Amino acid sequence: VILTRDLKKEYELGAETVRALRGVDMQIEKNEFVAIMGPSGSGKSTLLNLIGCLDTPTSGQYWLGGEEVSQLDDNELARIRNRQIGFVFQTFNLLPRTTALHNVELPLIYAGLPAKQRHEQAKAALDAVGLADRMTHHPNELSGGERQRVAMARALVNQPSLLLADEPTGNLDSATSREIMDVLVGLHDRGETILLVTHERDIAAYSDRLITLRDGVIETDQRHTIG
Amino acid sequence: VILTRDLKKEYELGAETVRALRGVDMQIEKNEFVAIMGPSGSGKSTLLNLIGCLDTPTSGQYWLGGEEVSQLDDNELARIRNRQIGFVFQTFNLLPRTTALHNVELPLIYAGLPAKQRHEQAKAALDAVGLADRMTHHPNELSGGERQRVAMARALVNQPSLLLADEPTGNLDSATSREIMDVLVGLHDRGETILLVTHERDIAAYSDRLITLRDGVIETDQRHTIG
Ligand SMILES: Nc1ncnc2c1ncn2[C@@H]1O[C@H](COP(=O)(O)OP(=O)(O)OP(=O)(O)O)[C@@H](O)[C@H]1O
Ligand SMILES: Nc1ncnc2c1ncn2[C@@H]1O[C@H](COP(=O)(O)OP(=O)(O)OP(=O)(O)O)[C@@H](O)[C@H]1O
Ligand SMILES: [Mg+2]
Ligand SMILES: [Mg+2]
Repeated sequence: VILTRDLKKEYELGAETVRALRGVDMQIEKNEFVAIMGPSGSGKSTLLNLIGCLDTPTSGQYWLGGEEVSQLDDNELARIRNRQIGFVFQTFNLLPRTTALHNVELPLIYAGLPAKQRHEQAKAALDAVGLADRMTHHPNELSGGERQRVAMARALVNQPSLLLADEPTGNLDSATSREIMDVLVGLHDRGETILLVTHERDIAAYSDRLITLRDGVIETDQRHTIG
Repeated sequence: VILTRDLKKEYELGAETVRALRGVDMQIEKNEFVAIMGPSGSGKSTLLNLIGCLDTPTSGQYWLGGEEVSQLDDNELARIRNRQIGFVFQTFNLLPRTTALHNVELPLIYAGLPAKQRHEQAKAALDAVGLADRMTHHPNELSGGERQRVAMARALVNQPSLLLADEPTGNLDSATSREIMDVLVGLHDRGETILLVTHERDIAAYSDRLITLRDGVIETDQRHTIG
């Protein structure tokens, strides 16, 4: 479902060129559960943003569900992002001036769902991440781990077929992390394809394949031999 | 150096009262290295913000260096925050429109240092966290872990006697986390008092005492028996 060939991303900053991705070849099948690890600054978020159609590569090709993404127009990209892809950002990116519930409703508003159904689906998503009693809070009235879970609920509320999660448990204690990973395992059992960037081996262990990045290239790519 | 008695913090949200801290008694001596752990939402950031004079308690008392903090006026509080306390925020709180270097210089500008000395001290702080080659980047041109390290550099640049760090390694791979913790161990060896909130046992293991919170109260408070 995901295929990249020699994917590169470079940033020009004045006289400096930062080569965040230096040629990534990656192939992910439907219903895989892939963990991505690597040092700080190795290009993980950059790669995830390209996969999630949030950014465009400097060069190289990317096919999503068989379609070459650089050939799609903005409307098609927006529709794919809204319907097929759920994204949990490393910095959450919640709207600060509205409630957790409304933040989670946003993808459903975009998808055109009627209000009653939106409400119920958003409430269910918040309940699944343990935040049933925090729905009316604004982001600045939530703890770091609570904000991170709102970001997860928002990514899942539209029941996307592809979930991209950038360090979704960085602000969670181990018990809450396990709850969130159980949600992801449940989704994976029901057919979801999941790419998860993490710094923690315990979290990576939930996946069935581990890709490591270093300096903008893939260093290792292994299926786990232990169930 | 830190003494709290029955510290409470409550938030009023419409009809709801959130009791974030429900009576915390804590005593921290000079040069201690204390880790604080606990479930998401248990009150760790709330407690750290009170200790760092960034917020005021609903009730209870807090003495810092022998002075009752609620008796201090705003100027004295601001001076304490700038000179004595370094704070690493869970959400970094960097100024988005300026460089990493300038972000780290801010406490030194406030302290009235001349430009040349400010520059050198800020560069040294960024170098200590491995970001010598990222000084001219703005926060949105940095990875999650790089932003987290800029926040650490800014907290240390004024050489405060008390460092409060709210999950300073949540976005770092293990090798980079070890580098950052080595910086903290070095500071501790030179007399620094450190309170560090973390969700990771490996990081808490660097401290010599562990306090755990649950539902706004201290659940356990133990010195580590293993060196
Ligand atoms: N807009 C930008 N301009 C310049 N450089 C950038 C920009 N965005 C990211 N970078 C650089 O590209 C590199 C890769 O960034 P990326 O965010 O992908 O790293 P990462 O692997 O996600 O790191 P972390 O684990 O710290 O989150 C970093 O060194 C960063 O400084
Ligand atoms: N301004 C606020 N208004 C209402 N409730 C708040 C506010 N700020 C925090 N809270 C609530 O207080 C509780 C404690 O928050 P705090 O940020 O201290 O938790 P924490 O232990 O740091 O959690 P985490 O590990 O997730 O960062 C949370 O349940 C949160 O929802
Ligand atoms: Mg990242
Ligand atoms: Mg917190």
